[in-house]
Amino acid sequence: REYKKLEEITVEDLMIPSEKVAHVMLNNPLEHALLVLTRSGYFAVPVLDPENKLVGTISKTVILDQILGIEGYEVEKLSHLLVSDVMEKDVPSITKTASFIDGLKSVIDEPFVSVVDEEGYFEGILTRRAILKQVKREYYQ
Amino acid sequence: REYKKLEEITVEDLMIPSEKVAHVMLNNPLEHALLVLTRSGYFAVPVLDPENKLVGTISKTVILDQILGIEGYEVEKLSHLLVSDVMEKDVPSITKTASFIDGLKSVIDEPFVSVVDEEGYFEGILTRRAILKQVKREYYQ
Ligand SMILES: Nc1ncnc2c1ncn2[C@@H]1O[C@@H]2COP(=O)(O)O[C@H]3[C@@H](O)[C@H](n4cnc5c(N)ncnc54)O[C@@H]3COP(=O)(O)O[C@H]2[C@H]1O
Ligand SMILES: Nc1ncnc2c1ncn2[C@@H]1O[C@@H]2COP(=O)(O)O[C@H]3[C@@H](O)[C@H](n4cnc5c(N)ncnc54)O[C@@H]3COP(=O)(O)O[C@H]2[C@H]1O
Repeated sequence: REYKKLEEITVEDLMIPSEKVAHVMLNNPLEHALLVLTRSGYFAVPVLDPENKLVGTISKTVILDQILGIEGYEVEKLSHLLVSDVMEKDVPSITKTASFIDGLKSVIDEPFVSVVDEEGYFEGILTRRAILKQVKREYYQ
Repeated sequence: REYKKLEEITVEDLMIPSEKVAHVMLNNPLEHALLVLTRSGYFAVPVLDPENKLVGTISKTVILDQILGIEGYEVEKLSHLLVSDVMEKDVPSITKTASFIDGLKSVIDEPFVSVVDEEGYFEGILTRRAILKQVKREYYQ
């Protein structure tokens, strides 16, 4: 795509759009979340509600903790828990009109941040990789 | 610390030194690796040999796969496996004299890269967070 100056770049230029983001739903059984995480290969993914609003994230760590915590380590018990029971609820988000530097700040402490519109509808994610690749492009300009 | 121009910054300025890096040894039982990973909170850590040379990395994903793959999901069986049985062996590394831009490139596809000396002795890790914080500093100069 055409070269834009760093000051012109917005989160929209760098984000992965929702249709390409692996995610799970609030009310999925934890077992399903495990499937999505293992198949997609990602360590953590966004959690959406039935209206496609962002409600949290879920990671392999949380699932591992559940398995280890369960009496007799019966993984089948995962099917009794829902994503909403164990997901991380207090997750940062950003809008697609945000600037590059705001995007960069948002991924300093998180591997990715979800992109939402004014009403909280999920639009995609901004990853550290996308920010780093943009910095590399800048460096060689 | 004193401000250095980006061209002067080396991996050494940004790395986490080995004494602050959670890691496991080649011959530890997988059960021990799980303990280190859960206690440290990290998703993946370096694996060292008895001489403190870097030999690979191990992640929660690999351990999760083992648990799920095991008959009857008996987590105790983790104690029969060694880190060396399941670790990622082909891992990139970098030296502490490498430049900022080489450091940045090394973490485009990996959350962290291990820092080693000419003989492969482990000296620390370079994380995406350290690179991103440096870029933020630069941006405000
Ligand atoms: N299937 C794959 N193909 C190629 N490279 C892969 C990969 N899986 C992981 N990686 C590499 O490993 C990094 C860490 O992935 P992780 O799953 O821990 O952490 C990921 C994951 O939690 C999430 N993520 C990335 N892409 C996603 C997607 N399409 N759907 C859902 N979540 C995604 O954002 C985090 C940061 O992603 P980022 O790209 O910066 O960083 C990724 C990427 O560089
Ligand atoms: N205990 C903690 N305290 C504060 N923030 C935490 C944290 N654990 C995780 N984070 C945050 O989450 C990011 C991803 O951590 P993760 O464990 O997947 O991936 C980590 C981990 O695999 C490894 N790592 C970082 N510090 C480490 C250390 N002291 N020892 C061993 N491995 C480390 O490097 C990866 C990238 O680290 P990075 O700092 O760029 O990015 C970290 C950091 O921003």
